[in-house]
Amino acid sequence: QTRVFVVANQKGGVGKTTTAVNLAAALAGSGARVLVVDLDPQGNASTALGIEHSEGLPNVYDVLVDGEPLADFVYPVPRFPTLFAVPATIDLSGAELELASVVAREARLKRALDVFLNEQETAGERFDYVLIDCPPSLGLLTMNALVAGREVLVPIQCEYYALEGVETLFRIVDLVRELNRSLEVTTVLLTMYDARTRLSAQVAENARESLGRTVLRTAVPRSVRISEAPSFGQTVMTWDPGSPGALSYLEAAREIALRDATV
Amino acid sequence: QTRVFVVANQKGGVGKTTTAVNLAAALAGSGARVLVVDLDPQGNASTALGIEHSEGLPNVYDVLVDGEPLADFVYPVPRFPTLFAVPATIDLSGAELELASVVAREARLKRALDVFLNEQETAGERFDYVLIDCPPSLGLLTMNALVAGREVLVPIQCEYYALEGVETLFRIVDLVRELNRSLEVTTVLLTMYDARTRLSAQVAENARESLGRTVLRTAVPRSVRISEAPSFGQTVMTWDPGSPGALSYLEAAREIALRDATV
Ligand SMILES: Nc1ncnc2c1ncn2[C@@H]1O[C@H](COP(=O)(O)OP(=O)(O)OP(=O)(O)O)[C@@H](O)[C@H]1O
Ligand SMILES: Nc1ncnc2c1ncn2[C@@H]1O[C@H](COP(=O)(O)OP(=O)(O)OP(=O)(O)O)[C@@H](O)[C@H]1O
Ligand SMILES: [Mg+2]
Ligand SMILES: [Mg+2]
Repeated sequence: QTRVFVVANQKGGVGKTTTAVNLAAALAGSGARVLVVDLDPQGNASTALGIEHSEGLPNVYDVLVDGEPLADFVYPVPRFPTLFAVPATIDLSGAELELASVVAREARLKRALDVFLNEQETAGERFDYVLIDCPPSLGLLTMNALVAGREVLVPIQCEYYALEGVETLFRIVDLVRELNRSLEVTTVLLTMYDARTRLSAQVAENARESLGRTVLRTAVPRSVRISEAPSFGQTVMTWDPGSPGALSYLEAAREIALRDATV
Repeated sequence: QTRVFVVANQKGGVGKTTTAVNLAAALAGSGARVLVVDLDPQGNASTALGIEHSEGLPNVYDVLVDGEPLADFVYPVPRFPTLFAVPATIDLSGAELELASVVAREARLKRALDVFLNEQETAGERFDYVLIDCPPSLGLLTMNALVAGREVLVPIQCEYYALEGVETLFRIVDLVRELNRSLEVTTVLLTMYDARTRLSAQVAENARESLGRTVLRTAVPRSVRISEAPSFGQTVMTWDPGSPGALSYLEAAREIALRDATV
C-alpha cells in the first residue's frame, strides 16, 4: 500500500520543506516511486525540485478549488526518473477563503489523491510514497493534508521553541482521526542538530523522552550544503551527495523504509 | 506619536519573534516605553519575555474575540521597567474561525490599541513603541496587525527561500492601505547572517538591491546565544549583553530610533 506522509509542523522554519524534498529524493534515488505534493502557497518545495510555479500556472490550487484531476498537475522532477511533484503557486493562498462555505472542504485533496493513486495502481505504476509539504499553520490546507494522509511526519528543529507547539499538533491529529481513522503520527525527525551546542542536545533529549519510538535515530545536522541546494534548484542529494546532510537524509529514508507504517 | 511596528513575514522561522522581543528590550533598555503584542497562537514572544501563556489564561484572544479592553492584558516584563507585553495563548488559534462572520473583523485590534494608546497618553504615560509579533501566515491575525500598525518591519533570513515571499507581503500591505492609509514598509532587517557562507552574502546583496533604503545597515549574525536566551525566559539583551547578537540588536534599535517613521 502507498505510504502517504503529511510533513507538518505549525512552527515556522523547522525544515518541513527541506525534509519533504530531500527524503523524497533519497527514497526515489533507491528506486521507489515517489510523489511530492506542495501544499504551501510559498511554493518552496516546487522551487527546491526545480518546478516552475509562478502565479497563474497550473498547480494544486486547481485541484482543491476547481476539483480538477490531480493527474493533470503531476510533473517529473529533473535528475530523478521515479520522482514526481505537484507544484503550488501563490494562487493557493486564496483557497482558504474560496472554500470557506464549501461542504467537505477539508476532504478535497483526499478525494483527488485517492482517485489518482487508484488510477496509477490500475495502470501498474503504483506509487510507493507520497509526501505532502504543509505551510506553517493549522488551517484548511494542512487539514486537507491530514485528511488525505495516512502517516504524519513531524520535523522538529533542535531549538528552544521547537517543542512548544508539538502538543497542539498532536491534538489536531487526534481530532482529524474522526474523519480519517488511519491517520497516525508515526515519524518525528530532528533537524538542524548542531552538535556544538548544549541546546540541541537538550531539545533532542526532551523529544526522545516525550515522543519515544516515533523519533528516528537519525538526526539531520545543521549544514550549509543543505541550505545552499535550493539556490541551484536541486536537493542536497544531487547537489552534494557525500555531504553529512545528504547522508543523514539517506539514513532517515532507510529507517523509514524499514519501519512499516505501524510504529 | 507612538511608532507602531508590525513584525511580519509569512515565511516561517525567519526571526520575527526573536526580532520583536530583542528590539523591544533594546529600545526599552535605553529608556523608551515599549509594548510587545504577541499575535501568534504559539506564544513564542510571551515565552521569550517570561510571561505565562498556558491555555485559558487571559490574553489577546479576549481582546480580539470578546472585545475586552487591551489595558486588562498588559503585563510588565521582568528586568525592564518600561517594557510591557500582551501575551497570546493557543486559544488564539480559534479566533480566525470565530470571527469569520463578524463585521470589520480585521479592525478589532486597531480599535482596542487606539483606545489603549489614547488612555495612556491622557494619563501622561505615552508609549514610544509598539511591536506586534505575527504568526507565519497572512490570515486574519496578521491582517489585524497590519490594520492596527503604522510601520511594517520585515525580518529577512539570509537563506535562499527568504526573498521568495517578500513580494507577496508587499502586495498585501498595498491592499491594506485602503483600510489603513498610513501603513508603510519602513524597515527590513537581515537576520541569521552567516559571514562564512556565500549564500548569506548573496541574499543580503539581493535584498539591499531590491529593497533599497528600507534595509537597515545592521544585519543580525547567526548566534547560538540568541537562540539559547528564550530557554532561560530572557532576551539576549540580558542573557548575554556583550554578545554579537545583543550588540547587533542594540545597533538596529539605534538605527530605527534615529530614522523617523518616514523613510
Ligand atoms: N539541516 C539544515 N541545515 C541548515 N539549514 C537548513 C537545514 N534544514 C533546513 N535548513 C534551512 O532552514 C530554512 C528553513 O527550512 P525550511 O524552509 O525547509 O523549513 P519549513 O519548515 O519548510 O519553513 P516554513 O515554515 O516557512 O514552511 C531554509 O532556509 C532551509 O534551507
Ligand atoms: N540571529 C539568530 N541566530 C541564531 N538563531 C536565531 C537567530 N534568530 C532567531 N534564531 C532562532 O531561529 C529560530 C526561528 O526564529 P523565530 O522563532 O524568532 O522566527 P519566527 O519568524 O518568529 O518563526 P515563526 O514563523 O514560527 O513565528 C528560533 O529557534 C530562534 O531562536
Ligand atoms: Mg516550508
Ligand atoms: Mg514567531
